[in-house]
Amino acid sequence: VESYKELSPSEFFYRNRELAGFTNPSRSLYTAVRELFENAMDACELHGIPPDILIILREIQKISNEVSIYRLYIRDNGSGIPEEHILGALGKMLYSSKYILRQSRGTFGLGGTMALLYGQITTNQPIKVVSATLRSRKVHQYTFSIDIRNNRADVKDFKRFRNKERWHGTIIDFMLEGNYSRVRTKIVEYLKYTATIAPYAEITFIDPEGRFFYFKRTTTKLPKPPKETKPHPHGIDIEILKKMLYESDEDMTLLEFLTNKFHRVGNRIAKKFLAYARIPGEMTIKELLRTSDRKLIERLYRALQNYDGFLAPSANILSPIGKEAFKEGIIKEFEPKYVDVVVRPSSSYKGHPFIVEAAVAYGGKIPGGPGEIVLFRYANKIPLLYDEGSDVSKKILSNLSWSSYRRPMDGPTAFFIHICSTKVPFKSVGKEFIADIPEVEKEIELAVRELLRGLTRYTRQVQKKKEAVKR
Amino acid sequence: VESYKELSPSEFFYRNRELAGFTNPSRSLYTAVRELFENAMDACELHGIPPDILIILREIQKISNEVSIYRLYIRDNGSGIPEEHILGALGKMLYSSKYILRQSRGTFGLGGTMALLYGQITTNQPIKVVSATLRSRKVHQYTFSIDIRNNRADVKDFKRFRNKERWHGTIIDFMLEGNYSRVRTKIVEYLKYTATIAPYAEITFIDPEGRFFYFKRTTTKLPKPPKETKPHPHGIDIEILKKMLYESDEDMTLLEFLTNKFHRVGNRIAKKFLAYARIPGEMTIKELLRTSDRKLIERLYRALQNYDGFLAPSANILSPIGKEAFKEGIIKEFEPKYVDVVVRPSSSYKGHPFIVEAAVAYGGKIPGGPGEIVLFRYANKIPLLYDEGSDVSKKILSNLSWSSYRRPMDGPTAFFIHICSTKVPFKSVGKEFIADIPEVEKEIELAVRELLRGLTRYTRQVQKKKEAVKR
Ligand SMILES: Nc1ncnc2c1ncn2[C@@H]1O[C@H](COP(=O)(O)OP(=O)(O)OP(=O)(O)O)[C@@H](O)[C@H]1O
Ligand SMILES: Nc1ncnc2c1ncn2[C@@H]1O[C@H](COP(=O)(O)OP(=O)(O)OP(=O)(O)O)[C@@H](O)[C@H]1O
Ligand SMILES: [Mg+2]
Ligand SMILES: [Mg+2]
Repeated sequence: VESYKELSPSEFFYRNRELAGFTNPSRSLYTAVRELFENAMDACELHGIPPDILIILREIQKISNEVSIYRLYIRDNGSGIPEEHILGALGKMLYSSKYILRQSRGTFGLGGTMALLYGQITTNQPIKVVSATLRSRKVHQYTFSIDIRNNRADVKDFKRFRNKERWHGTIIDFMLEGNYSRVRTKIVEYLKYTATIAPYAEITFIDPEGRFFYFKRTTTKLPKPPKETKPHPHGIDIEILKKMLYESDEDMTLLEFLTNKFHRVGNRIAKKFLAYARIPGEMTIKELLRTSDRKLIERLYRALQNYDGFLAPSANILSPIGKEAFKEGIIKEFEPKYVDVVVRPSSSYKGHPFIVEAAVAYGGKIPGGPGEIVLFRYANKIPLLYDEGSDVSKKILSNLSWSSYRRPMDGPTAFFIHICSTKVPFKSVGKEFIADIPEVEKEIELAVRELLRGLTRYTRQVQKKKEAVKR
Repeated sequence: VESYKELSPSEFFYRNRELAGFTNPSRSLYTAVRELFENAMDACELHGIPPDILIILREIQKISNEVSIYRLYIRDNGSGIPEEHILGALGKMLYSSKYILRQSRGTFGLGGTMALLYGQITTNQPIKVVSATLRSRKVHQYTFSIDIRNNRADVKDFKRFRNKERWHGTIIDFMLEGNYSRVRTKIVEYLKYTATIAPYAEITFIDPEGRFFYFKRTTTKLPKPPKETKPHPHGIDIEILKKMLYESDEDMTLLEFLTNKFHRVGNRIAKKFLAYARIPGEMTIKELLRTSDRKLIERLYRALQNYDGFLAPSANILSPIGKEAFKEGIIKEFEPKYVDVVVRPSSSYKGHPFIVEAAVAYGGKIPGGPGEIVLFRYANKIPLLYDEGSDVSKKILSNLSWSSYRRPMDGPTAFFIHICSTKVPFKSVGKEFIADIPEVEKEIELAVRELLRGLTRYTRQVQKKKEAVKR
């Protein structure tokens, strides 16, 4: 006889934490640093603050040959977390400020909480969070554990300080098991690849071996922050439609509903759509919801799905790296002989706008062997360092007809591919690889081919000069 | 200013349903059929019932060129769902009878509910579930919708019938959007690959085009069902340890705790362990939990982690396909000229026992071109048909030194790889590909190499015969 059980979200993700990147001690250490660092970057960039982030990782106790207990301290100068939301944001799974339609690194409402939970289950130590919001007169400090069964924080201590220096930001301080020697390279690469595309960020990392990694900002100019947007008619399903209808003023007409609640639907398009759907624009939401025609909402939904006269989602709500910034970042970090950047026109999938930015670089400090193709992947400005074999960008590079193009063979060639969107099609909550969505695949391939044409021209010019020199 | 929100598990998986395989209409249709079919197979096999499963998929309404609304009806003769658990099992996310330490297809408590939810959000239609448990006098029928916000079922209708024929099993009947033409081949392959390793199952599939696919059983003999087991000392963390301590009788001694609550820990090993850990075996759990030595539980945990004198997890609780059954199934479905099966000795990772069973076949109806390597993957008896590029088995095949072996080049060679475990290391909740855990990778590679040695001998024999014939 089967015995049934219900799990809370924290119990579920705790049991299945390998889905979120918490597999072995070295990978878990990497994922913890990554998730907390991404929270810090979001807290700064989404609010127009040039990021100042300090990460200190100290070895506290050896457990075995390679595994130790570490203390991870991370501080940012971001927007902070309001006092009433601290315990939710970092003590509860599925509690987030990123559940809106806006580009950000965070998306699932899991990462930071998972890192802290991993620390707790491997060390039995409480977690300390200190935070002050912009212009706040107080600094709040919570010491807590996570009650996994009930998905909530269990407060051990709380302090409130006067915010004399008008500091704003967040400090997270906790212990976790890890294996630093096996993942040191990855952690430093992660920070370096972030610095490559975020030259406005100042990042300091002090590692357990006492090494000091400092990525100095080269500009205070931030790219424009992303904006929240409304759903696109092709980005909804019946449940979302019903929710939008129920949350609107019931005296609102369908025409008003379409023009107010959807992304880029103006009067003219709304009227054309209503004619196509054969639904009267003056009908109110109240009438729609109480109609005896049970199929009316479904007809409205099918029509929204099928009508092809809507404007494509606009990309001006996105926050790409930018052609110049991308180029300068690659030049600063890798000092290549040749670099080229392509920014594809914006596109969309399932109502979500996205932009592909890609770069190719050769020479200088590009890592790799002669003729090797090296791939650097980014999604919503997050460097993706694992699971390359499962990623759509790798698949595209592997399937290209390389014989149609030329590249220098005395050193490696690096490709940098960045996708930004209101929803990056990650294949797992660990956010390390991207699904092959046809629209996204198409844009990546077009970008890479354009870069390869430029690289072919460059390679031929270099070849000609060499032959000229020989003669 | 950030706006914070908490999502219920159903809201989270609904928003991120592509993580669970609900991406586009064709893939979603496949995943829905797969998830419900796997529930049916578990309900039969876990209770020693030879499965009789009927699947009817009917097209109800065309929406566009390729996308239609379908009605999916699936019936099994399994153990049924007790009346008080029907709405939880299929109306709530994270409600499951598979959250125990036992091999089964189900593992996350999501799949069936997600399929029904996908149907609801694409058609706005309620779901019907009919079920009767073994020897039950009543048959219960619920018609419900899923309240996504609150993660619970919203009952529309309930009926209770007298179970005159003493039927047992479950019927699920609901509508969903899909694209059958694009995924027909995959659905039929999925059922065929299941039949290959489950010759005791009788499967009937009637598709929207009126085609009748019938996989007749060739035996009523089931493999022994898997058993539930206790945690292994290397399969726990501090939270699990604390939970096990709190749930035990507090007057129990630590010696009794070790021998009663852990997998394969007898008196002798427990005493040796306690000596290693320098913890007195007569100490009671009450004393351990109230000790002023705050570090004692952590010391116990570290010692459990590091002590290497524990017996490896036993595989007799697993339910592999079996060497003979695997061979017979491949012969029946593919009629190959050559087939060989290897069953690796059981191994374990992180305290979870696992067995790798692998087969190679050539000739007959093996699909593919000359010299092509075809891979059929299975995990806990589930055929994995997508995301091969991300799977550990594919990676191993790709990295083999093929030049060291011989295989016939006039047709394809198929490899079948099955991994069964109390916890299959799936990389995503969509259960289509497996992570590269070192212990698992090693066993797969050893199995494949052994198969390749056999195939090499066979290929040379065939070559010799051909040359003899020529002379
Ligand atoms: N350093 C920080 N500064 C400000 N707010 C933060 C910080 N760290 C976390 N938060 C808040 O806590 C919330 C939850 O963080 P968490 O990392 O668990 O999830 P997320 O970032 O929303 O999504 P994801 O799982 O994709 O990371 C965030 O949405 C954010 O509002
Ligand atoms: N056909 C069935 N017969 C008997 N029990 C069933 C059936 N379908 C579902 N159940 C019960 O409902 C529970 C939930 O099913 P669901 O598919 O949502 O999750 P799961 O099978 O436990 O895990 P997974 O997400 O990995 O499939 C199962 O654990 C099982 O107890
Ligand atoms: Mg986060
Ligand atoms: Mg299931």
